[in-house]
Amino acid sequence: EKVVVTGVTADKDMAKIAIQKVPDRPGIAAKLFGALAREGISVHLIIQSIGEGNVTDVTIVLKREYMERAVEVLRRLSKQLKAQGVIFDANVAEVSIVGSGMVTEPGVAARMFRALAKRKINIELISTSHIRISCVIHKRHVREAVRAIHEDFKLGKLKRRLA
Amino acid sequence: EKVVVTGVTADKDMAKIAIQKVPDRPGIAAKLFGALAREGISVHLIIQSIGEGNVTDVTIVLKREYMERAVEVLRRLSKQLKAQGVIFDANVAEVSIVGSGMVTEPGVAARMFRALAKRKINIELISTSHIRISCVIHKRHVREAVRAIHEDFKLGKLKRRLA
Ligand SMILES: C[C@@H](O)[C@H](N)C(=O)O
Ligand SMILES: C[C@@H](O)[C@H](N)C(=O)O
Repeated sequence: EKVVVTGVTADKDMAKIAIQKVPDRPGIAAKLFGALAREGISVHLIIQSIGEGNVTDVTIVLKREYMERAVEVLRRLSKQLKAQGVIFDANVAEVSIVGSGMVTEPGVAARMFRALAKRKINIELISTSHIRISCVIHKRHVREAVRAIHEDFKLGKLKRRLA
Repeated sequence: EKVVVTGVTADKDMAKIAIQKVPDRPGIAAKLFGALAREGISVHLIIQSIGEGNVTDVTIVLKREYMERAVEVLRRLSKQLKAQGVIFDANVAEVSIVGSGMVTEPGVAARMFRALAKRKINIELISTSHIRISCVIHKRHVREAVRAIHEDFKLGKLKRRLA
């Protein structure tokens, strides 16, 4: 199936929050996100990577304006669950390439990561689906990141959107 | 914007692999995925959560048939990069809900996680985009997980696809 990258988007003014070392057992994710939902907090990305032992970290990326409320909710749960704690950063942006076909073909992902690497932009978080690869970077790099991907993927002027 | 979950899909016969404690600096993701790409290895999910200090883990989810080759590639790089090592598991399945609107509204995510929690299915990995929430679980739970989500989201018969 042909892989076609159709555009790059960026969300500035984002924040990342991680609740660290929560118990890695059924019901925990439901608890965390049930609590966020009850506060009306909207989330862009949910990222849970491989854990170690019987704990793991859960990271969310959301609009900067929701950060304090989300941190408050997660801290309360962190105590309840005897997790390690909550860390957060108010200075990130989310840059994504979207397309059809298997966008997560390593060749496509590698190309996006290389575009950022060439400009010395550190990739802080990665989350993907079949049609989208999202990288979270420091917000100071967002314009350069969008330009870089745009250039390296030779995307037409129409395809560049800064959200 | 109205959130509509339109279906649940499942990919059985998957594997997860993590390369642990790679340097968290520009160029590393490009290196890892460049190498996988050169081997022709196709990847379903790429997950990088919050790191600690100046290292982080990178997890991939891919078809079981590619696991050995991918582990080999990543082990070589792990030595080169002086990472902690590579861990893997050949027994996972990926279950996703797809839809329109902000599928990552905490309410929607919470509902999916609760569906799995009610059946005591542990969520091993989570990766999301605006239109898709993917959970990686042990493969023995896949049929039950699809049924659970189908029921709890009241999805019509048309909407359930086992890939
Ligand atoms: C950490 C969290 O995802 C947990 N494994 C759960 O299933 O809810
Ligand atoms: C770990 C990896 O994503 C690294 N931060 C990079 O930018 O390549």
